Amino acid sequence: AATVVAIAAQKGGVGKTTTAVSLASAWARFHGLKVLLIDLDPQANCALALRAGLGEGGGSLAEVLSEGKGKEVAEIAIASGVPGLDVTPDDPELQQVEARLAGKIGKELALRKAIERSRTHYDLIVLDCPPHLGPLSVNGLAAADQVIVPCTPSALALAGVSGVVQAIHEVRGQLNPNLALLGVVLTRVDARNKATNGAAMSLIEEAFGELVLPEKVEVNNALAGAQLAGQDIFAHAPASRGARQYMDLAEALLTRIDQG
Amino acid sequence: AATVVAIAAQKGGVGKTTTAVSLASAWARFHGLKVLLIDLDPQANCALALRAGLGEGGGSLAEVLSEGKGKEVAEIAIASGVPGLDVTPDDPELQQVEARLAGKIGKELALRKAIERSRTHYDLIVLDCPPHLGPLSVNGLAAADQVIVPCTPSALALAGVSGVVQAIHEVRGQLNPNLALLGVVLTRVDARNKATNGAAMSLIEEAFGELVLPEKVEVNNALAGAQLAGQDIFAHAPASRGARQYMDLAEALLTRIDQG
Ligand SMILES: Nc1ncnc2c1ncn2[C@@H]1O[C@H](COP(=O)(O)OP(=O)(O)OP(=O)(O)O)[C@@H](O)[C@H]1O
Ligand SMILES: Nc1ncnc2c1ncn2[C@@H]1O[C@H](COP(=O)(O)OP(=O)(O)OP(=O)(O)O)[C@@H](O)[C@H]1O
Ligand SMILES: [Mg+2]
Ligand SMILES: [Mg+2]
Repeated sequence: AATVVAIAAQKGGVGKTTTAVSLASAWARFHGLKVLLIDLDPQANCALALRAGLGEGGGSLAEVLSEGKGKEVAEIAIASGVPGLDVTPDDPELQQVEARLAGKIGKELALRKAIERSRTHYDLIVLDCPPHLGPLSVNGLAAADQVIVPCTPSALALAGVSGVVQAIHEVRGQLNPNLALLGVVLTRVDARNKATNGAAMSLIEEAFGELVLPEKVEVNNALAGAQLAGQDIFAHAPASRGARQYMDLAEALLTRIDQG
Repeated sequence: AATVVAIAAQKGGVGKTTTAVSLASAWARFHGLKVLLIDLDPQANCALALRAGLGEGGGSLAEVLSEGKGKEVAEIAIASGVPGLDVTPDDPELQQVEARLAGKIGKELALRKAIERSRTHYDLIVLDCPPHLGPLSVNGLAAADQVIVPCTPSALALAGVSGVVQAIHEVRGQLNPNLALLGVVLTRVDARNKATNGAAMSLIEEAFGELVLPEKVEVNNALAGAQLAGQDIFAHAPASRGARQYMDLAEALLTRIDQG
């Protein structure tokens, strides 16, 4: 059955989507794994980032989550254009799901139920979470086995990490005893600006110690360019530093997941 | 009575907070205006960004918004350390307010009611919105006179702008006929990477034409450094390009607000 990996961070713009799409693509492309990428953010940035190769059809993630009729996410996902990688399509109804789930009993387990059978079809399920700890992110944490927390070298992003760590703690205690924090990944690290960067990075390492993974992702325009082109980084710019660093991160994480 | 300016964008990390704090500070410091900065994001990044000079005391924004007891935001705000600028303090309870407001009738007008008398104490009220169009952002739009939409030169940020424009349209039609879109501000523009930047910026200008304000804000490390130091950019690095560009933007916006 698939390992479920949530990419979660309270802060906006720290590279959750870039990390989710790049890791999912690397695992599919370079490790021959069958991967499902579930976009829990109503803004549907995963589908946008992969739009050049997106398949046809698919169904409504909102319907799967809110109707509890035993429908599976696997049934509504579409081909991403990356061999071995499926992704959930854009669904404008997902915006309403947060409000609807807010009032329901057992609301936090909607996603977990909706991937029960999907897990048999994939080796990995990657969850891209929205930038706030609402019902959709909590569903992600309740359905996950592992959590990766992207964090940029900045005061505001650092402050957001404790919120997610706290949420993981609560979800583990109340809903999902297996939930593990795989680590904090430093993203958008500006190699050129060691001064400000360095100060923030030291604070993050002081605060989170060995939770901070050694593999970092530096600022590399190819990563933004790939999304503009609607392709994963490995199709768009395979020799770029962004591609190499996400490839290295993907490999290191697989090792940790298998050992964990 | 104060003009209420909302800084709103669906996308995370496009500089809503940096823009809200910098504009509020510039208006207070350089135009002798009395400004109130209301942080509608439970992550309380405004207070964090100004923490070195933050005053004591203050009250709960969550309580003001959810209890409807006629309490005003002005009553719970504190000194920011920037002369003439007050800010709402961190309030962990704000996280619950989104869920609580989700079910209530008239929930979208909680903030508007809570600043009715506050408006007489200030020249400008600036609203920093969270990165999703939930009850708190909608409250911001329903209470505002003008909206500024920060946008970075990227495919994902561009896609988010239409969501906010649509929300402004709906709020204007149903709740707040005076609401005006002041403009889209290009932020975190990387002067060094004209290629990828340029492509995204052309798309944004094509999509939004004269809505895109001529005053841009380029990537400047001093802006992130100021937040790490807990000071506004004008105290932290008054000669920096980030300070100059936010000063210019603040001046240009005042002219547009007065004419509009
Ligand atoms: N290492 C990097 N180098 C250059 N650009 C990057 C890098 N990582 C992310 N970006 C760009 O930064 C922006 C924000 O990244 P992304 O959308 O992945 O963050 P996010 O955390 O998912 O944001 P949100 O909170 O809105 O969901 C995007 O335009 C993306 O292309
Ligand atoms: N022009 C700039 N130059 C350099 N860094 C910047 C600039 N604008 C913003 N930043 C940095 O980028 C990060 C994101 O900015 P900010 O927090 O203001 O965005 P936001 O839209 O409020 O994010 P969120 O969606 O999480 O509320 C911060 O660390 C900030 O310091
Ligand atoms: Mg995202
Ligand atoms: Mg913010």
